[in-house]
Amino acid sequence: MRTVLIIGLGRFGKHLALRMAELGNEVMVVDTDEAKVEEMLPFVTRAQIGDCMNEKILRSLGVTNFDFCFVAIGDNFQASLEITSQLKELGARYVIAKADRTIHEKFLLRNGADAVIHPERDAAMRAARAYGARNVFDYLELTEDFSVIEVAVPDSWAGKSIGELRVQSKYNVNIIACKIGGKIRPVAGADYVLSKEQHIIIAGNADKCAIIPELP
Amino acid sequence: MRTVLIIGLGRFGKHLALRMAELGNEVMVVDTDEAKVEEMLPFVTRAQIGDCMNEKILRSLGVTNFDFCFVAIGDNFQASLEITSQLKELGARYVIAKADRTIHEKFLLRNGADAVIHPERDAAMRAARAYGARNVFDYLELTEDFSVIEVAVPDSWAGKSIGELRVQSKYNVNIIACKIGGKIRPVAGADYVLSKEQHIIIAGNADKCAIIPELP
Ligand SMILES: Nc1ncnc2c1ncn2[C@@H]1O[C@H](COP(=O)(O)OP(=O)(O)OP(=O)(O)O)[C@@H](O)[C@H]1O
Ligand SMILES: Nc1ncnc2c1ncn2[C@@H]1O[C@H](COP(=O)(O)OP(=O)(O)OP(=O)(O)O)[C@@H](O)[C@H]1O
Repeated sequence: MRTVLIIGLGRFGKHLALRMAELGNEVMVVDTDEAKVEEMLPFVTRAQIGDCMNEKILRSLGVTNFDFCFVAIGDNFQASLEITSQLKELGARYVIAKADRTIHEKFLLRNGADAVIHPERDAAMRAARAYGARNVFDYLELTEDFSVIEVAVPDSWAGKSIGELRVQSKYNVNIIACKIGGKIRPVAGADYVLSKEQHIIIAGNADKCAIIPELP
Repeated sequence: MRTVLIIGLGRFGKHLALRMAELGNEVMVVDTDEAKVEEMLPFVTRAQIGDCMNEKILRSLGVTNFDFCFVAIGDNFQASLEITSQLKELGARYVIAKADRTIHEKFLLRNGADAVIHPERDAAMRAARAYGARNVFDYLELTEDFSVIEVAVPDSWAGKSIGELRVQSKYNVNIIACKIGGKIRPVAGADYVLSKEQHIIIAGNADKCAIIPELP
């Protein structure tokens, strides 16, 4: 269980607060909008009306007590930047700010944000991967050199088992699941036999993963 | 390589178009805003100025030729709903619409959208998982019963190898990577020895994964 502070109850901030609370974390929310704050009262640990551009108010929140502080203000670039920077100066342990534009992201990272979330661009990147390339549906790029992707089973692999193909030792990727008829099932055995009717979900270095769709 | 139609060059639509094009797909974009369309000309296959609420214009795009059609209009609920529904009536193979609110999503799915993307809520869900629970950083829930999560190494596992612990056969999860000092490295060998300084990234059924953080 963690303690989190969420400043700003726009769509991102509100969904974040509700989900965090649902997962059993201690959630405090702050917003200038009274109606938005009142709406959250039944669901979160603490909900306060306040303008976080006001340093006194920000100080009174006791920001050092939170595991994470989120600045979920998108539209008002100045507010989001000032509040992020102020939180860090007051000793916040870890500040995550929401950005709407790439330039916004750069400023935030240079001025107190430990991490930045950019919902539209992140969603666009995922969609481009998932719907874009033939045979490859990227679920996740954990880092630039580690991915989890879904690929069609190469023809030469059909009818063979994972152990027989020596997938791990030969290609340096892990087959972690298969997808049949849209349903994903974990795969955890070397004697699992692959077939053309399924897709496999592989994990490993992005370049190593990229080899698989190219196999005969 | 796929052919995609993207209607609406807001932040999501624009990032999607650029990334899709970067990945080598054929991209056509349409927007009412001349400046936005012109900005995309160097990067995409075709860029057209047009109001997609106008059925003639929509028809002229030849929507059946595209693998995927994206309706990337968030603010104007009516426009996004009408265009989505119209695309389906004109025979579009697969329509993906962007939603800003949950009620919006429901209407879209009932009126022609094969899939809906909800950037703020999706980002909030991921952030809640990643930053919310102790010892567990959920990267991904591929389905309700398959997850990829990051956990601390249980004390009783420290100093032992993955093969020695018989992780796969005993717990039915795959250790696919480890995270040391913030960097993620793929793990693809049974003789890999675990230590307390790292986190491990495990994949498998969500209930099976949940057992791991509880181990002594
Ligand atoms: N100085 C401030 N102190 C506290 N709350 C603030 C402050 N400035 C803005 N807010 C609140 O932040 C919330 C989110 O802001 P806004 O709607 O501008 O961002 P947004 O990026 O459009 O949100 P989203 O995209 O998540 O819906 C609003 O509810 C607003 O009242
Ligand atoms: N009928 C229409 N035909 C073509 N383009 C349209 C139409 N209506 C709106 N658009 C375009 O769609 C784009 C996105 O719309 P809007 O900015 O309202 O959505 P948004 O959800 O706020 O975008 P984002 O969150 O992705 O930045 C705008 O560039 C707008 O010009």
